[in-house]
Amino acid sequence: MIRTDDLWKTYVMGDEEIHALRGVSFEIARGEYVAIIGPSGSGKSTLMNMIGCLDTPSKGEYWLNGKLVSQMDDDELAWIRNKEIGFVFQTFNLLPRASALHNVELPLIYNGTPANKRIEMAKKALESVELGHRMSHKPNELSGGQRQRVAIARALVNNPSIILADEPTGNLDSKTSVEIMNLLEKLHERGNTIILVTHEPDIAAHAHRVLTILDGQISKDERIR
Amino acid sequence: MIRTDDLWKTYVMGDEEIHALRGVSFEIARGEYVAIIGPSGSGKSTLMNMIGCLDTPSKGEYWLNGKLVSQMDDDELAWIRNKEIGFVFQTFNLLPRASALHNVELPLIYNGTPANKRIEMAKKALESVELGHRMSHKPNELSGGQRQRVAIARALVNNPSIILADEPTGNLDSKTSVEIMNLLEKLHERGNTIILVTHEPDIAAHAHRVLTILDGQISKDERIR
Ligand SMILES: Nc1ncnc2c1ncn2[C@@H]1O[C@H](COP(=O)(O)OP(=O)(O)OP(=O)(O)O)[C@@H](O)[C@H]1O
Ligand SMILES: Nc1ncnc2c1ncn2[C@@H]1O[C@H](COP(=O)(O)OP(=O)(O)OP(=O)(O)O)[C@@H](O)[C@H]1O
Ligand SMILES: [Mg+2]
Ligand SMILES: [Mg+2]
Repeated sequence: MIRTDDLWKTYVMGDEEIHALRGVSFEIARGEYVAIIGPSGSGKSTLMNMIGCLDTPSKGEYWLNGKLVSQMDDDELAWIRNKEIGFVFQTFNLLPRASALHNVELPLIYNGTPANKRIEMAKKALESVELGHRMSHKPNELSGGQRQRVAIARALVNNPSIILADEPTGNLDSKTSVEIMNLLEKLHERGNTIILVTHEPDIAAHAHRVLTILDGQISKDERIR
Repeated sequence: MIRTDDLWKTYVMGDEEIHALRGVSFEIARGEYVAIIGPSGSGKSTLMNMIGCLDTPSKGEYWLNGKLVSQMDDDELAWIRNKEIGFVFQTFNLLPRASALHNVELPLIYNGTPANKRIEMAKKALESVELGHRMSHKPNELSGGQRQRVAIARALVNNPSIILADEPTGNLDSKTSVEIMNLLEKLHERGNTIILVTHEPDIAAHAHRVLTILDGQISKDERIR
């Protein structure tokens, strides 16, 4: 379902070139649960942005569900991003002036879900991350971990088939981390494809397969369950 | 050096009152190394903002170096915040349009350090967090862990006597986390007072004393070394 072939991403800074990805090739089948680990600056978030169709490679190809992403038209890309992929960003990317509820509603607004259904689904998603009591708070009225949970709720509200989570538990205490990992576990059992970036080996251990990235390249690809 | 007496912080949301801190009292002596742990939403960042003179309590008192903070004039507060306290925020709070170098220079600009000295000190601080090769990058041209390290470098550049760090290793891989904790260890040995908020017990274990916060109150205060 996800296949990359020799992906490169190069950032040009003045007269310096930074190769954030240097020829990344792998396949992830429908329903897999993959963790990506690697040092700070190794290219994880860059790779996630490629997979999530949020950024394009400098070189190489990316097939999603058998179609070459670089040749998809805007409507198709938008549809995939909205309907198929739920993204938890490393930096949350919440609308600062909107409530938690409204932030979680956003993907449903984009795909035209009627208002009453939207609000009900958004409330449910917030309850699943234990934020039913903080729905009207704006991001700056929430703790770090609460903001992260709003981002997780937003990623899940559309029941996407592919969940991309970049450091979903980075700001969470151990109890909440366990709850989020259990939530991802349930979603995986239901058939979702899960790709998660983490620095923490205990979090990576929940996945079934671990890709290790080092200086923009996959250095290891290991089945752990 | 730091003494709080019955600190309360209440946020009013419409007709709801949220008591983020509910009577927090403790003393931290000069040169101590304290970790604050507690669940998401328990009040850690709120408490750090009080200690760092960035926010005022709704009730209760805070003495810093024997002076009642609520009765300090603006100049004195600004001096303390600039010269005495280095703050690593949970959300980094970097200037988005300025380079890493410029971000780290900021505290030195505020206290009138001459340009050549500033640049030299800022470079040194960035090298101490292994970002000598990313100095001209802006925050959105840096990885999550790199941004966190810029925030750490900025907090340390002025050699403050008190270091307040809210989740300093949240976005860092294990190797970089170890490096940052070693850096904090060195600073502690040199006589600095360190107060760090963390969710991770292994990080808290580096401290000499652990305060546990639960629902806005200190539930435990334990010397561990
Ligand atoms: N500006 C605000 N307005 C309203 N409520 C707030 C505001 N800031 C924080 N809160 C609430 O106060 C409580 C404590 O927040 P705080 O940020 O101190 O928690 P924390 O312990 O740092 O959590 P985390 O581990 O998730 O970072 C939370 O329930 C939060 O929703
Ligand atoms: N927009 C950009 N312009 C220039 N360089 C960039 C840009 N974005 C990322 N980089 C660089 O590319 C490299 C990879 O960044 P990336 O964010 O993918 O790392 P990461 O593995 O997610 O790191 P972390 O674990 O710290 O989040 C880093 O060295 C970073 O400095
Ligand atoms: Mg990243
Ligand atoms: Mg916090």
